[in-house]
Amino acid sequence: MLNLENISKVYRTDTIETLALNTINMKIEKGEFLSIMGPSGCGKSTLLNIMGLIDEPSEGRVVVANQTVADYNSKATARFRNEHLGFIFQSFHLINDLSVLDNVELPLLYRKVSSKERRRLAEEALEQVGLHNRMRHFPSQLSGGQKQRVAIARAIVGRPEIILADEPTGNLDSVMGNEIMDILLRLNEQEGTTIVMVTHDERMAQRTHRLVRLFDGSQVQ
Amino acid sequence: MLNLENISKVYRTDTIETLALNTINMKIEKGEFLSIMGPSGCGKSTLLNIMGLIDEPSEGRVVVANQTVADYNSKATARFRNEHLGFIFQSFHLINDLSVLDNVELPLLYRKVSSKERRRLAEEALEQVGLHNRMRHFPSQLSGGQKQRVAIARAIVGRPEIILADEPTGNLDSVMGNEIMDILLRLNEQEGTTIVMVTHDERMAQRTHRLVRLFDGSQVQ
Ligand SMILES: Nc1ncnc2c1ncn2[C@@H]1O[C@H](COP(=O)(O)OP(=O)(O)OP(=O)(O)O)[C@@H](O)[C@H]1O
Ligand SMILES: Nc1ncnc2c1ncn2[C@@H]1O[C@H](COP(=O)(O)OP(=O)(O)OP(=O)(O)O)[C@@H](O)[C@H]1O
Ligand SMILES: [Mg+2]
Ligand SMILES: [Mg+2]
Repeated sequence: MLNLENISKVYRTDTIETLALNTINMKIEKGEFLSIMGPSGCGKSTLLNIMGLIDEPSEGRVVVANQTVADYNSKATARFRNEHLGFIFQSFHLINDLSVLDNVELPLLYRKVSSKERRRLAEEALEQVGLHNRMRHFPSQLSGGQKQRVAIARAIVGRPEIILADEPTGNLDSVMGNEIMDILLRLNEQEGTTIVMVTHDERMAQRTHRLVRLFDGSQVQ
Repeated sequence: MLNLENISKVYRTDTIETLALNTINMKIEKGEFLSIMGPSGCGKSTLLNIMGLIDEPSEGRVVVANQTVADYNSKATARFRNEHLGFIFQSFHLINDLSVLDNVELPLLYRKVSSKERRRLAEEALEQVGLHNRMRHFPSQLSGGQKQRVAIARAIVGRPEIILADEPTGNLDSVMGNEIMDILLRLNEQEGTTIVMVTHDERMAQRTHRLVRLFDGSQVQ
């Protein structure tokens, strides 16, 4: 479903060149639930951003649904992202000027969904993460873990085929973290959602199909 | 050293009133290392902000070094904060326009410290958190956990008497998380730094003197 072939990523600042990813080769099967672990700064978010077609590799190619991604800035790539991918960002990226409810409805604006139906689906996703009672709040009025849960609701509301989750439980207590894992596992088992999850939490990783470890931009063991 | 007497905090939005803290009474002794745990949204950050004189309670009083805090906006309170408190925020709050090094030097601008000495102390703090090689980076060029570590370096650089740490290891792998705990424990044991740490990680909490649990704004057991 998702093929990374010889992926490398270099970041350059005025003074330093960082090889964030070094010749990564990975296949992700449809319906798989994969974890990615590794030390802080080792390339996990960079890898997820490339899988999510948000960022372009310096070398190598990304093949999604048998098509090599040619132009990361094209409308076609943007449309593919909107229609097939759900992303939970490490720093949430909620829109501060929009209410919690409007934030969660966002992915559905790209669909042919009535505003009534959009509203219903968004409220349902907020119910799942325990935040229906905060739907009129604005992000600045939420706790850290509540922001994270809104980001999760936004990623699942459109039932995307692929969910890319960058440390989705980092700001949550273990009870809530396990509830989020239950939601993701349910999507994976019942709807066949392919999930790639970056986590620092060994216990969460153990609940998934496969674990990939990164170190200094390379896949290890 | 730090007394919270009958502290309550209410947040009001257009539609909802939240009792974030409900009659909290706590004493924090000089040199203590205290952990605070509890579910997402239960009031931990609010409690830490009130301890740090960043936020004002709706009811009750905060007594620091035997003085009741009267005016949270006064120069005197601001000066006290700068001179005695180090804060690690849950969302880091790094200055995006400043380099990593300049971010870490910030707390020292309030001291009578030469720019040469400021630079030396900042580089040393960055060494401790393993980020000396990123000192010319800007926050947008850092990974999530690297941002967290810069925030930690900034909080410890001035050797403040009290450190308030809001989930300082949430974005870090367990190895790095334990290294950060080692730094905090060393400050506590060798320099007598008083530390109040919010964490979701039971293992980190077990390494501290005392654990306080919050639930729905109240202290439990
Ligand atoms: N500015 C605000 N306006 C309205 N409600 C707020 C505001 N700030 C916080 N709250 C509410 O107060 C409660 C406590 O928030 P707080 O940030 O202290 O929780 P927390 O325990 O730190 O949570 P987390 O573990 O998720 O970081 C939350 O339910 C939150 O929605
Ligand atoms: N825009 C950028 N410019 C320069 N360097 C960057 C940039 N973005 C990331 N890096 C560097 O690339 C490396 C990998 O970053 P990445 O965010 O992928 O790490 P990570 O594994 O997600 O870390 P964490 O667990 O801390 O979130 C880091 O060392 C970081 O400093
Ligand atoms: Mg990351
Ligand atoms: Mg918090």
